This record gives sequence, structure tokens and C-alpha cells, in this order.
Amino acid sequence: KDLLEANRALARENNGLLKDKGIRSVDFLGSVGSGKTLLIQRLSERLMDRGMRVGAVTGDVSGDDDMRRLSAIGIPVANVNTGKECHLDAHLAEHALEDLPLDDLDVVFFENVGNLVCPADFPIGADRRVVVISVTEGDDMIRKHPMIFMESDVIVINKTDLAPVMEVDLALLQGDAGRVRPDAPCILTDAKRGGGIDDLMEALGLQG
Amino acid sequence: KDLLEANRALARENNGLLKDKGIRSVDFLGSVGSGKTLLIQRLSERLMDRGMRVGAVTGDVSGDDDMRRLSAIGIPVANVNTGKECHLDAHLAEHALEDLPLDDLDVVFFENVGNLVCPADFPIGADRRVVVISVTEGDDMIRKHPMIFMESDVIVINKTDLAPVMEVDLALLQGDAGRVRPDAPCILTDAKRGGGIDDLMEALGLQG
Ligand SMILES: Nc1nc2c(ncn2[C@@H]2O[C@H](COP(=O)(O)OP(=O)(O)OP(=O)(O)O)[C@@H](O)[C@H]2O)c(=O)[nH]1
Ligand SMILES: Nc1nc2c(ncn2[C@@H]2O[C@H](COP(=O)(O)OP(=O)(O)OP(=O)(O)O)[C@@H](O)[C@H]2O)c(=O)[nH]1
Ligand SMILES: [Mg+2]
Ligand SMILES: [Mg+2]
Repeated sequence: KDLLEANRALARENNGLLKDKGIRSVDFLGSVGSGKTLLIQRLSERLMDRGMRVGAVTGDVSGDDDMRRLSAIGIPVANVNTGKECHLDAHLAEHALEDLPLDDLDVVFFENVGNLVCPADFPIGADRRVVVISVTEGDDMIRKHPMIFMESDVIVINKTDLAPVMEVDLALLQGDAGRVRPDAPCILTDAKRGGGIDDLMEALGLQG
Repeated sequence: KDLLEANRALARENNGLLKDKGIRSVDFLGSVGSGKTLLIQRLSERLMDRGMRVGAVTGDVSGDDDMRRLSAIGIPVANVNTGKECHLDAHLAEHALEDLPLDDLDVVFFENVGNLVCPADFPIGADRRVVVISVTEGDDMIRKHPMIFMESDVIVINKTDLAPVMEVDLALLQGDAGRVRPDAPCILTDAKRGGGIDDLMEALGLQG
């Protein structure tokens, strides 16, 4: 479809702009409430400890909740409301980037709308796409939404601290991840306590 | 838009068919893994205990996981795969109903695709729409997705057993529900243990 190709072309332009500025970027996708914002917060804190300058773009259907949470840790954040659209697109991302001090950033994190279906066909121009799901959703999320995982560069299974109380077998999820997307690292995290954040940093190519 | 109006017209036809057969119906919407299937299972068990005959339509992007889980409790189930579409529509629902023994049913439960954005504009013809979210997603889901809650007849906050470990304040969620949709009962449930199921039955008009 022409719309999809136009979006991909603009996504390539966004990526070109970020690379010209020497900025590494990640697009966080995933289910509603899976832990995208908290993971971005943890990664940002770790990067800032190492003297790296981080910025973020938060996308939601409505509101600026995530923008406020991330601003509170001291990073510049641009907010995007998508209205009826169930995913960020390259055009919205391009406008958001205009509101960030790109000359003074090393890393930009995008947080996509919580949705395991719509964002699959709409890259926005980040170096990598990460899909975050959490054990509190059960153990069948990957099998039920293959397309978004097939598009991912890293798969994150979050809230591992709650796997026992949910009676969810992490090995099942890891097996599904390995089958649908063998080339993507599958990282287990507990964003609340910081578990797995170093592994995620490494998988995202952000170590040092 | 013409597509939306055509869908609404077909939804009215679906509802007409169900009413002609003396069948009461509910469309379960909600976030991925919020507990829609388990709630349908609990409600079905309770209805069957009272001699009512229940059927279900399960909609997912891919797979028949929910169909198999509900078939296992002994009710007829029709499965629908929506592919790239992020919501059930009246056309898919109409075809699914052709696969159920409508002359021998009293209640039909539809389970929509897990998504808090797309299904809002696409009624499928059930008497009532129920939106199910769970405390493991945090406490801001209602504020972030107002449109789907504005369309709901009942709001369910599930997995209340996990509110303490999530440190989620149920009163916050209940307050948001009351503000966005004052006319809809807001029901707290623990689908795992059956908590709140009788309240939900009553809110759905299914008591006796
Ligand atoms: N126990 C536990 N809770 C977590 C973890 N990660 C996130 N949470 C909690 O889960 C809820 C949702 O986390 P968020 O970071 O807002 O998730 P999100 O994916 O950004 O949510 P949306 O942007 O609204 O889709 C919050 O209450 C977090 O504190 C985790 O690893 N363990
Ligand atoms: N602790 C707890 N777990 C629950 C509750 N309700 C559902 N679960 C669990 O949550 C997971 C998801 O439940 P499902 O019934 O599959 O949720 P769903 O909304 O149908 O999921 P999708 O159809 O895939 O979007 C499963 O592991 C359930 O056992 C609850 O009230 N408390
Ligand atoms: Mg968020
Ligand atoms: Mg289900």
C-alpha cells in the first residue's frame, strides 16, 4: 500500500537525521502496561550514570502521563497524542524530534502506543524495535500476535518477579520467542528492581 | 465514514437475529491478557449451573487458543481470526454466529481482540459491551484510553488479588471509571478465584 511505503520512506529519513546527529535510537512497542515506560526510565538512568545524554518521545492515544514520568528523571521528552490512530507513525515521530535538542543528545528512546497489532507495519525510524510483553498477561501473547514479534529486533519479557504468582512458565514464552524470531535476543527483566537491565543495554547495543 | 455506518447497520442486524432467537449477548473487550477468557469461563460455568445454555465467539489476530479453552468447559465455540485487523467487526461476527447452534442457546459471549483502541468504533451486535482491564497494567489505563471506556456498558477491573503486589490503588481506577462513564457499573473481579463474578452477572443482566 502507498501509505505504508510513504511511511517507510519517512522513517528512513528520520533515521538518517538521527544518525547525522550521532544519535542511537530505540522504538519500544508492547502491550498496554507491559512496562515500556519503566524500562525506558531504568535504561535512561543507567546511561546518564555513564555521562550519556538521553531524550525521549512518548506516544499515547491520549494524555501526557508517560512524558511527565520521564521528564521527572531529568531528560528532555516530547509528547505525541495519536487520537484514534493506534500506533505512532514516521510523520508524528518527525514532528516530535523537532521538539528535542538533537545536537545535545546521544540516545533517543521512542515509546509507542501500547498495542500488539497496529504498530507492526509502521516503522518510525529508530535503529531498533523492541517489543515488551509482561508475564501478567499470561503465556500465549507471542503465539497470538506473531507479526509484531517478527518485526522486532529484541523481545523483552518483563515483570518476571510476578511469574511465580501468575503461574506462568517463562520457558514457554522464551521458546515461543525463539521460534517466531530466532535472530532477536529474548531478555527477561524485572523493571521494578532493575533486573535484566544490563542484559537489555547490551542487546540494544548501548553498552559503552 | 461509510464503513463505520455499514458496520453499525450490520451490527443491528446481528442483534436482531440474536433477539429473535431469545438470546442475550455480551461483547468482551479489553487489554491483552486482562482476563477476558477466564471471565467468560467463570460466567459460563455459573450460567450452566443454572441450566442456561451458553455459546461463545472468540476473536484473535491469530490462533484458536481461547476457543480451545472455552470448548474445554463444554460450550459450543466459533473461532474468528482477524489477521491484520485489530478488532472484530459485525461482518466477522455474523459469519461466526452461523457456526453456533443458535436455536439451542440462551446466552452468547463474544470475546474481542485484545486492544484498547481499535474496537471502540466497531460494535458487533451484542446487547452489551464490557471492557476488561487488569491491575497488573498499572493505574492509568482508563485515562489513557478514554474512547473505548466511553463506549462501554460495564467496566471490569480484574486481577484485584494482585493489586497489593502491584501497589495499585483500586480507588484511583474506580474514580477514573466513574468520571469517564458514570452510567456504567464498575465491577472489581478476581477471575482466578471467582471473586466479583456474581456482581458481574448482575451488571450484565444475567441473574436468573
Ligand atoms: N512487579 C512489577 N511491576 C512492574 C514491572 N515493570 C513495570 N511494572 C509496573 O507495571 C505498571 C505499568 O508500567 P509502565 O511502565 O507504565 O508500563 P507501560 O508499558 O509504559 O504502560 P503504557 O504506556 O500505559 O502502555 C506500573 O504500575 C509499573 O510500576 C516489573 O518488572 N515488575
Ligand atoms: N492472579 C490472577 N490471574 C488472572 C486473573 N484473571 C486472569 N488471570 C490470568 O491472566 C492470564 C490471562 O488471562 P486470560 O483469560 O487469557 O486473558 P485474556 O484477556 O483472555 O487474554 P487475551 O485474549 O490473550 O487478550 C492467565 O494466565 C490467567 O490465568 C485474576 O483475576 N487474577
Ligand atoms: Mg508507558
Ligand atoms: Mg482471551
